[in-house]
Amino acid sequence: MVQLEEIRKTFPMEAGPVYALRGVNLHIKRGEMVAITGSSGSGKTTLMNILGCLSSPDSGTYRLAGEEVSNLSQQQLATIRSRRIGFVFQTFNLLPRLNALQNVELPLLYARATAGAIDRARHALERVGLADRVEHFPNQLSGGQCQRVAIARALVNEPSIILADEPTGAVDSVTSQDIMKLFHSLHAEGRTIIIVTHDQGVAAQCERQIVLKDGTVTIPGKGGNS
Amino acid sequence: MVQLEEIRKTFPMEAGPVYALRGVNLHIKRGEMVAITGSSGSGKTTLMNILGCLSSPDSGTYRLAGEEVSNLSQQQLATIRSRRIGFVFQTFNLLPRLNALQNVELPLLYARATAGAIDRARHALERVGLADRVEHFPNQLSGGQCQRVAIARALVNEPSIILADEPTGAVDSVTSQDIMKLFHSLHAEGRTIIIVTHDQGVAAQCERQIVLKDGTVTIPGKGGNS
Ligand SMILES: Nc1ncnc2c1ncn2[C@@H]1O[C@H](COP(=O)(O)OP(=O)(O)OP(=O)(O)O)[C@@H](O)[C@H]1O
Ligand SMILES: Nc1ncnc2c1ncn2[C@@H]1O[C@H](COP(=O)(O)OP(=O)(O)OP(=O)(O)O)[C@@H](O)[C@H]1O
Ligand SMILES: [Mg+2]
Ligand SMILES: [Mg+2]
Repeated sequence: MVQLEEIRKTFPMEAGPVYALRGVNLHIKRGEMVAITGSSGSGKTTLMNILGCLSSPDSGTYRLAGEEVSNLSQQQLATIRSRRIGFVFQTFNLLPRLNALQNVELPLLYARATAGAIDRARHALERVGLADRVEHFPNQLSGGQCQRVAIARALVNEPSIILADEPTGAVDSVTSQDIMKLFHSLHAEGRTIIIVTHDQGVAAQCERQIVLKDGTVTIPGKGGNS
Repeated sequence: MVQLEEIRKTFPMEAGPVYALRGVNLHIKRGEMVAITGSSGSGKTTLMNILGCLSSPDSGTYRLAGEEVSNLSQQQLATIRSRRIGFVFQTFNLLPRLNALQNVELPLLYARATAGAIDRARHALERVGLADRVEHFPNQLSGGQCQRVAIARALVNEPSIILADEPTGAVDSVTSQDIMKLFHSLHAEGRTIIIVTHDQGVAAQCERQIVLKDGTVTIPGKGGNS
């Protein structure tokens, strides 16, 4: 499903280049639930942005569901992002002028799936325990509530691949467990789930763990760097 | 040092009022290191904003170092905030058009402590492990690096009270331990430290734990609600 070979990403800076990804090799099968861990600054978000087709590597290949992603047009990439991938951003990226319901509805409108969009958005918010916060704007929500709106938004399109960058970082352990139950049930439906996490308890609930260190994979599991 | 009595805070919403704080009683002595825990949405950030003189309660009293805060002028409050309180925000609140060094330097400039400000800012960034990221802008930093810049900025003024709203939420356990070592050494210098956290490991390192539930204190420790 997701195959990366020798992926490199460098950020040129005046003080000198930052080698964020230094040859990442990764193979994640359809329907797997995988954790990506590693210390702060090790390259996890940079990797997720490439997996989510939000940024391009400088070199290396990325095959998504058998297709070489760098051969796809901007239009095709946008279609993949809106219909096949659900992305929970580390910084949530909610639109401040839309309330929770409108934020969650947005991917459905982008995918032209407008029929019943409001009901689907409302249902997604119920699944993350926010039925009574649907009309709040992001600045009227707690940190953990914003995180849950971001999760609801990532799931509302019923994507086949879910990329979650630290989905439990802002919540208490009980809420974290509710979120993991939700991910487990999505996994049971056959979706591929990739979770970046600093929480060992969350990582332990995944089928395997991929560890990033200084921009490369250090514990391969099946199919990482060796 | 910090004494709250019957603090209430309500957010009026079209769908009905949200009673965020429903009579909080709290007494934290000078030099204590205290954890505030509670589930997502329980009122922790709302409480921290009142403690940090960033928002006012609707009713109840707040005595800070013996003075009733509601009797102070805006000017006096601003002076207290800039010189006595260091605040690590849950959402970091870094200025996007300033780099890490400039962001950390800002409280010194506000407090008119401009002599040696750049060196002090650089030193604060070294203490959180970011010596090699001083010229990066927030959008060129990882989530955990932004968190550490926010911590460095809160400490650069050497405040007597440190309010940290989830200071380790975005980092791995090793970095989290480095941050806690830093807080312990600040505590050893006699500073008062109040940490909101979802991490039981962090809460256990504090002298006592105050639990918020639905806007009131449930485990008093010494001096909470009873
Ligand atoms: N746009 C950018 N320009 C320059 N450097 C960048 C940029 N984005 C990220 N970096 C650097 O690349 C490295 C990897 O960043 P990344 O955000 O992938 O880390 P991470 O593993 O997600 O960390 P965290 O756990 O703190 O979120 C970091 O050292 C960061 O400073
Ligand atoms: N400006 C606001 N307008 C309306 N409701 C608000 C506002 N700010 C907070 N709330 C509500 O008040 C309650 C408490 O919010 P608060 O941010 O204090 O929670 P918290 O304990 O910090 O949660 P978390 O652990 O998720 O950060 C939440 O239910 C939230 O939706
Ligand atoms: Mg990250
Ligand atoms: Mg909060």
